[in-house]
Formats: sequence, C-alpha cells, structure tokens
Amino acid sequence: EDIVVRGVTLKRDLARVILIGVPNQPGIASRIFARIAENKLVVDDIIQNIVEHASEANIGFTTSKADAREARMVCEQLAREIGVRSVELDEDLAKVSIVGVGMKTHTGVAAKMFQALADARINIQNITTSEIVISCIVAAADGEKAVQVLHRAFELDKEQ
Amino acid sequence: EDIVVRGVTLKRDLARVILIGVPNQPGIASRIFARIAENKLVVDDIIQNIVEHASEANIGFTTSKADAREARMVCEQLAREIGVRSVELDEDLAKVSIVGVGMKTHTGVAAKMFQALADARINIQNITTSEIVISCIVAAADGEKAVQVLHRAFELDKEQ
Ligand SMILES: C[C@@H](O)[C@H](N)C(=O)O
Ligand SMILES: C[C@@H](O)[C@H](N)C(=O)O
Repeated sequence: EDIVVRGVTLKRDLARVILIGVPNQPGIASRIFARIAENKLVVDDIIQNIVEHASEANIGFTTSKADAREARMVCEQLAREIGVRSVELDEDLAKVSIVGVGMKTHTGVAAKMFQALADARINIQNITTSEIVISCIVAAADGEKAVQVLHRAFELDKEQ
Repeated sequence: EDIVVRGVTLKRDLARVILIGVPNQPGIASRIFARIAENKLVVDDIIQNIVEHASEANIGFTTSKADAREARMVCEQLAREIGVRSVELDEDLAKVSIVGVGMKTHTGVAAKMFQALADARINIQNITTSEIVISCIVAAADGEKAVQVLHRAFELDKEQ
C-alpha cells in the first residue's frame, strides 16, 4: 500500500518512570493516574504491557525532566500502598517519532524505522504506535542523530 | 487546559503476541520486525517497555486474530535465534480508544478513562498513547461495555 511518511519529530528533555510488577486487576491504573493527576504531574506517553501470563503488568510513563524526581516519589509511595515490585526512573531521554499516512499496518514502516536506528547503533528503549505515528524513546544523546538517520531513511531530506 | 474528547472507537478481533526478556541492544527490534514484515503479518500496535534496569525489554504487538497463530510461530523461531525468554499469545482482545484534542498532557484524561473502566470492573491489559489518542487493550468480551462506559464518562452519549 502507498505509505507516505510525512515527517520526523523530536521531543527532548524527557524522563521515564516505570512501575514493575503491578497487580493486574481492575482499578489499579486508575489509582495510579488519579494520584499523578492530584500531584499535577505532566504525563506525555503511557506504555503498559502485561507479563508472566497476565498475573502482573509493567506500566511506564514519560514525563518532563522537571517533574521526574517528584513523579518517582509519588510512584514509590503508590508502590508501597498497592504492592508494586519496584519503581525505576531514567532521566536523560528523547522521543523520536515518524508521522505517516495510510499506515493500515505498521509492519513495513516500523521495520524500516528500526533498521535505520539499528544501522546507526541507536538503542530503542520504548516503542509506542498509533494510527499515524510510530515513536521510539532513545537516550537524549541519540536524539539528534536519530532524526538525521530517519530523515535520510524516509527520504525526507530531499524535500527540504 | 480545555481538553475535548471527540469520540470513542473500538477495534475488535485483535490478538497480542509478546516477547518477554528480549536483549536490550541495538538491532534487535529491527530483526524482529524485518522477519514479521517478510512473513507479511499485519501489525496494529507495538508496545515496548524496558525492564530490570534496562538489561532486557518486553515487546508486545497486536495483530489480527487471523494472523495470531502464525505470528506466534514466527516469534518463537526468532526467540530461539535471538535468545528471548518466552513468547506469549492472547487471542481474544479488543482495543478501545478515546480521541481528544488539546491534550498537552494525558494526565487528566487518562485518569478519567481508567476510572470509568475501573468502575465497570474492566481490566486494562495494555495502554498506549499518542498526541491525541489513548488506547486500552481489554478482553474481547469487555469491548462493547468499555465503549458504553466511556461514552457516558466523557458525555458523548448526549450528542447523539
Ligand atoms: C495493571 C492495571 O492496568 C490493571 N490491569 C488495571 O486495569 O487497572
Ligand atoms: C529491545 C530492542 O528494542 C532493542 N533495544 C533495540 O534497539 O533493538
């Protein structure tokens, strides 16, 4: 199908908090994000996978660098109340995204995006997708390079 | 800020494959999705979190129910080649999404969405977000009910 990647964006100064070993039952995500909202913390993306045959989940979210330490503190308090195995914070991150249209399936575009980052030896920490966007969280130091290699891979540098 | 949730969508007949304990180094995601693309498998969303202080990652992706078994087979072969701890398949899933505008931060809208699902005792298996969308993977049997409770929570049922 005719997939057209329109552009590449970079979001800098991100941090990520992840709650590991969260009980996988109704109401838990609600409690976590109600507390985050009460503390007026910024949330950019939320990324949750269930693991170990669905007995537990890992919930990560990206936030601004400014909110990172407070976000970790709020989540460590929640971890004690809810019974979460551990909370990890990583502060020097960036999000590089490609925006495409006509992506009925992400397979081809994702493979090309990941290949371009792999060739540049850039490690992908998180991946999220939506109808028209594929985003990768990378180390802050890799952000600029990631944009350059993706511009080249999707031939966007020709248009400029 | 003035967040307006425009609508709720439901995608049925989804399955999810997750690779657990994937080595977290450059080039791995590329190998996985190149193989998936070679096998012409449909990929809806990709959801990756890194865990255990970044030594490994869990990569989940949703696919059509029709491709589910083949996707698991392809990933089990990859798991042997790459050294992945385990591959899990879940076949009876649906994705419920809310689409909003003006979401500078997902905090408030996410908290409200998760609260509505929690009140209806609907378990959230995966969460992904983008600029204007928050999606939750739920059991296929919960899909319709999830749409109804979210319509009510965001007062979209009044407009119809
Ligand atoms: C882990 C968490 O998302 C839980 N499954 C819930 O529904 O709240
Ligand atoms: C786990 C996988 O995404 C790996 N970090 C990579 O960059 O390919």
